[in-house]
Amino acid sequence: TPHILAIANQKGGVGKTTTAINLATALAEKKKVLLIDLDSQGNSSTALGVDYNDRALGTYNLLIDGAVSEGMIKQGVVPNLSLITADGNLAGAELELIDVEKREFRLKNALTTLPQHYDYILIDCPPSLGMLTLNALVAANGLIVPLQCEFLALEGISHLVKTVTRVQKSLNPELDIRAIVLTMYDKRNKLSELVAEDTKAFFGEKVCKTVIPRNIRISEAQSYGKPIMLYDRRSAGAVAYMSLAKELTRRFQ
Amino acid sequence: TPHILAIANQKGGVGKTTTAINLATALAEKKKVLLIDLDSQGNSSTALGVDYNDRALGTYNLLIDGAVSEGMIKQGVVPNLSLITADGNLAGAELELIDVEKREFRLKNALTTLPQHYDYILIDCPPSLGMLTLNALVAANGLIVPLQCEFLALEGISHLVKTVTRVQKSLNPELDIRAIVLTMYDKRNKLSELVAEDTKAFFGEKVCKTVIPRNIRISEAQSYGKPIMLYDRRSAGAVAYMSLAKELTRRFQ
Ligand SMILES: Nc1ncnc2c1ncn2[C@@H]1O[C@H](COP(=O)(O)OP(=O)(O)OP(=O)(O)O)[C@@H](O)[C@H]1O
Ligand SMILES: Nc1ncnc2c1ncn2[C@@H]1O[C@H](COP(=O)(O)OP(=O)(O)OP(=O)(O)O)[C@@H](O)[C@H]1O
Ligand SMILES: [Mg+2]
Ligand SMILES: [Mg+2]
Repeated sequence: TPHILAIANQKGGVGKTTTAINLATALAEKKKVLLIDLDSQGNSSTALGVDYNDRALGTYNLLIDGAVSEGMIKQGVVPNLSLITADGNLAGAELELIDVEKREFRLKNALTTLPQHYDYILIDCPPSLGMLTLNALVAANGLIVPLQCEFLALEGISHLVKTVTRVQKSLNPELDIRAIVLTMYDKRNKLSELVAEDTKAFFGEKVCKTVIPRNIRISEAQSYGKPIMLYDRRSAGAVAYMSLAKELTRRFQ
Repeated sequence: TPHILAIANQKGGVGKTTTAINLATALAEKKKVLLIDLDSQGNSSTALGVDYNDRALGTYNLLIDGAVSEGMIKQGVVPNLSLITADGNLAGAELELIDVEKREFRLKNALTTLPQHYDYILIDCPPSLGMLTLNALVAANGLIVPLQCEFLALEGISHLVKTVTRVQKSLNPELDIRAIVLTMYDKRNKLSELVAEDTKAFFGEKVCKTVIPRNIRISEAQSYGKPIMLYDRRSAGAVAYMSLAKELTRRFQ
């Protein structure tokens, strides 16, 4: 069965999308990967260069129809990486799912209709713990938490952990936090170091040894609709995400 | 009547909370200000030093009870600045408000029960365009949009503008975008400059002349529960937010 990994953290701007697209691309060098954009901002779709007018069929339909349909999966946006896109419609799904039977299982059940096998399915979540993220936590067998090395970002982690525990008890016993990924680490900034130390003290081995540095080439790549490996493979950002992919592949053996 | 300003942008991590607390503190040097933390992360409450156990009565109660009650407003967290706090409960309010009559007007109506007059009421919004942010857009007479100088942040602005237009037509004709504040501007980074230029070309005069630079003292201050003016008044961050307060006060004359 595939590794289904939710990339989630309700704190905004911590690197969920950046981790989702770059980890997916790095994993796709050796494995078959599907990325699901579950955020109505559609940032994963944008950062992989999919034009706004080219997203007619996407995650909104997957949830509302409850199944994959022809043309929904954009094959090979990057070699071995396929994508289900998102756009503003997805914001409506939160409300539309309220009255649906077993609403938290919508995504999990829809993924059983995938026409082919993937080694990894990554889900880029919005900055909230609402119905969409809940669907991701129920569909996933593991959670990757990008954590920006900032004080406010660390504050919110206990809330995320409580939500995961609740989901484990009532909706998905398989779910566990597989990895905490420290992002936007700035070695000139003492606060980065303090947050990293606090996180390691709290989560121990779950914290990845690979730390993602703040690297301007990462956001430049996004403005060209490319993952960092394809934009500048020798940049600190690309090297870090490739090392993260290696570390996680070993972990998941 | 007070200036009621929503600080909103569905993109995460763009500086909504940082702008809310520091602008509120700078305005409070001359005016009476109330800050409402409308985000269940409770980051505004944390960044102003209010302990998690000290938030028993807050914005959740304001919305669910529909009125201000004794002890809900924390007076003088900073001289002339009062605060209504938020905690994890607030996440439940999104769902609880679904079946309520005139659910979008809940905050607007509750604010009519304020026991005293304020010159400014600022509302720190969560990173979404859900029911909480909608309540803020209906209660407000103006919107301040913090915009991080990054490509993905600019992408989402048209979605916000469409939402504002819809709210103006159907729920709050008074609402308009009063100011766009460029945040985390890094002069060494070409992308910052490009985003700033694009924003000025699109929004013209609405873009504040004051640009908030990336300044590590800003996040350090938050780890001590203080606004930047009280942590390091001579820092680039403090100077920028004081200049922003002056610019906006002139604008709102
Ligand atoms: N390591 C990094 N170095 C420099 N910039 C980065 C890095 N990681 C992310 N960024 C930039 O920071 C911003 C926030 O990152 P991103 O959008 O991936 O976060 P997010 O958690 O997905 O945000 P949201 O909560 O809105 O979904 C983006 O503009 C991105 O380009
Ligand atoms: N000008 C700045 N210079 C340096 N760091 C900043 C600046 N403004 C904000 N930050 C830091 O960036 C992070 C994101 O800012 P903030 O939390 O205010 O954004 P937000 O839009 O409120 O996020 P959310 O979407 O989660 O509510 C915080 O850790 C904050 O300390
Ligand atoms: Mg994102
Ligand atoms: Mg905030």
